[in-house]
Amino acid sequence: MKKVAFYGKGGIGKSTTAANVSAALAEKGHLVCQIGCDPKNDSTRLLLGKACAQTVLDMVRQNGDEVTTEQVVHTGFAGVKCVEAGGPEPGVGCAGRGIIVALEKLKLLQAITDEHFVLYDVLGDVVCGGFAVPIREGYATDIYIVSSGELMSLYAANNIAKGVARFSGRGRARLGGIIGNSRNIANERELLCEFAEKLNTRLVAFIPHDRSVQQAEIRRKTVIELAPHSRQADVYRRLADYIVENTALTVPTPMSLAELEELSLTYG
Amino acid sequence: MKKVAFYGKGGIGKSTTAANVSAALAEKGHLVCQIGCDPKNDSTRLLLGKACAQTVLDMVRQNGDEVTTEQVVHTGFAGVKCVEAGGPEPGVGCAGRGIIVALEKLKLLQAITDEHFVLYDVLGDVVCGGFAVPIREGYATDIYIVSSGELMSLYAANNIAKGVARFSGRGRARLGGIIGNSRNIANERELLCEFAEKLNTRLVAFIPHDRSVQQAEIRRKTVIELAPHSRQADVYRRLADYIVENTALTVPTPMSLAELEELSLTYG
Ligand SMILES: Nc1ncnc2c1ncn2[C@@H]1O[C@H](COP(=O)(O)OP(=O)(O)O)[C@@H](O)[C@H]1O
Ligand SMILES: Nc1ncnc2c1ncn2[C@@H]1O[C@H](COP(=O)(O)OP(=O)(O)O)[C@@H](O)[C@H]1O
Ligand code: SF4
Ligand SMILES: [Mg+2]
Ligand SMILES: [Mg+2]
Repeated sequence: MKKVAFYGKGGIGKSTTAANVSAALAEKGHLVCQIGCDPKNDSTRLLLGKACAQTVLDMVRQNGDEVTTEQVVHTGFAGVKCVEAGGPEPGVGCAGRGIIVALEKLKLLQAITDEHFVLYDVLGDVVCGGFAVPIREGYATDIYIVSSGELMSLYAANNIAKGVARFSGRGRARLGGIIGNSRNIANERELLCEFAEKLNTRLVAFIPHDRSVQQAEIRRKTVIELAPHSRQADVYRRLADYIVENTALTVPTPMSLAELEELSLTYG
Repeated sequence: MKKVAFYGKGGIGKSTTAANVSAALAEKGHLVCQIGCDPKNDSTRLLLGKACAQTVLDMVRQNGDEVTTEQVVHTGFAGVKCVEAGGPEPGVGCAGRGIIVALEKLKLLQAITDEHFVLYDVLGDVVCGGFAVPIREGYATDIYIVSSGELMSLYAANNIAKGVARFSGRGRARLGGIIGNSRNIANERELLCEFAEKLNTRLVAFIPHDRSVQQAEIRRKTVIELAPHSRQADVYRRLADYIVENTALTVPTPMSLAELEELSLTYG
């Protein structure tokens, strides 16, 4: 079982990319489970065709010890298993708490056993509390950071790299690469390439900003489902193949803020 | 003393807007203190001309009970007092913890007494732990949410509104308005106007996306300092005046995700 996590700034494209990669893997015959760990609770929306109505935290609050696997693991496009961790209301408790509760409950239920791939989709604006758990507690071993060339996104990516580096002694999480998701910034690919190298990893994909993504999203589908013969679908398939075969996992070397700004100015 | 907080999605323009508003207020003769409550620790960068070297959490870790006001309150452009809460390393503890520690320490030191305005600049991606404290514990009474017309930004703004509504019974925090910070989205001003009304508040400013902001940022200054006669400087001054005089504070009425998406589709 390969245990992958996609981290990145909120809104950068983690869920869209994750859902398309999950769909591509399932299309090839792999058994896949995607687990959303983001307060937006919509990681699996493009696979289920709707927002998940039963997060793990919802079910735990409602049914306590009576929670069953069927209540929290839903089946989506191409048979992809879909889980949404859930979390507390804004202003209440810890936004990452849903993740902690969900991952422990899934472990207890032995809900994920035969899958070839588990893909965690995790918010990376703040790498604290529950959001750090997939890295810290070894739920994920292959960490990919989704980023555009915008400074705000690189800043978050660098912080996630700090988290991976911090726990590399204790856990098994390593950085598999940077997944570029374009926002049409000037010299974006080159910028992301150099950023990845400075972090002791590499740019493993550069996903174009493409209208097909919005068109599919409005219909609550992945590009793999709506436009299977499109070039964008092939980009996601190539990324899926890369993740399957990638064994070049590293301990990242995060950079200073000054280096980040300088990098941004060089290419911008 | 008017206690204002700017909330909003990370990267949406809170610090830039806050620093320019603080500078505008100070220019008019007000005594202002700006307190950064964001793990980026750069809220006051445009007022100090550099990143704050001594956050409150840094000083508490280093000096414990020996922390003095002078160590944590720094003076910037036009005499604006600058404080940076600070926070733990990525992956460690609670990202909001710096805010909790900082606000209690400032209260203990009686560090902010004569100011006419205190302006909290707070991350709004996750409204939990320390990030909820300015709303929940009444450190701020006038909450403004900085937002563009992008769905991701509106989603965060709506969550912040949920936090304000939640604690309106217990604390004194109320919503003063939405500060539009343009990302050049189609029909953005109209979209933000309707969004604000649905939230039971109003759009109190619509700040153009302007090159002068980047030009000033590269020099680590506010537009008020670098281009005092520009139109953009006047936009910030008008917003500062509005905040001084605004007494129309409301309990927000957050919307559902479906309503948010529909709003976004209507104008997009
Ligand atoms: N390659 C892309 N091209 C165009 N739009 C994209 C692309 N990737 C993501 N998006 C859009 O960006 C928005 C945020 O994506 P999402 O996957 O929800 O981000 P996250 O999960 O990181 O918060 C969505 O509206 C999505 O359709
Ligand atoms: N009105 C604007 N026009 C152009 N650029 C802006 C504007 N407001 C903010 N920015 C830029 O957007 C980026 C993020 O702004 P910042 O204030 O740091 O966001 P936040 O504090 O919300 O994280 C900065 O590079 C800033 O210069
Ligand atoms: S640990 Fe992180 S997610 Fe949990 S309350 Fe603190 S800031 Fe929020
Ligand atoms: Mg997501
Ligand atoms: Mg900021």
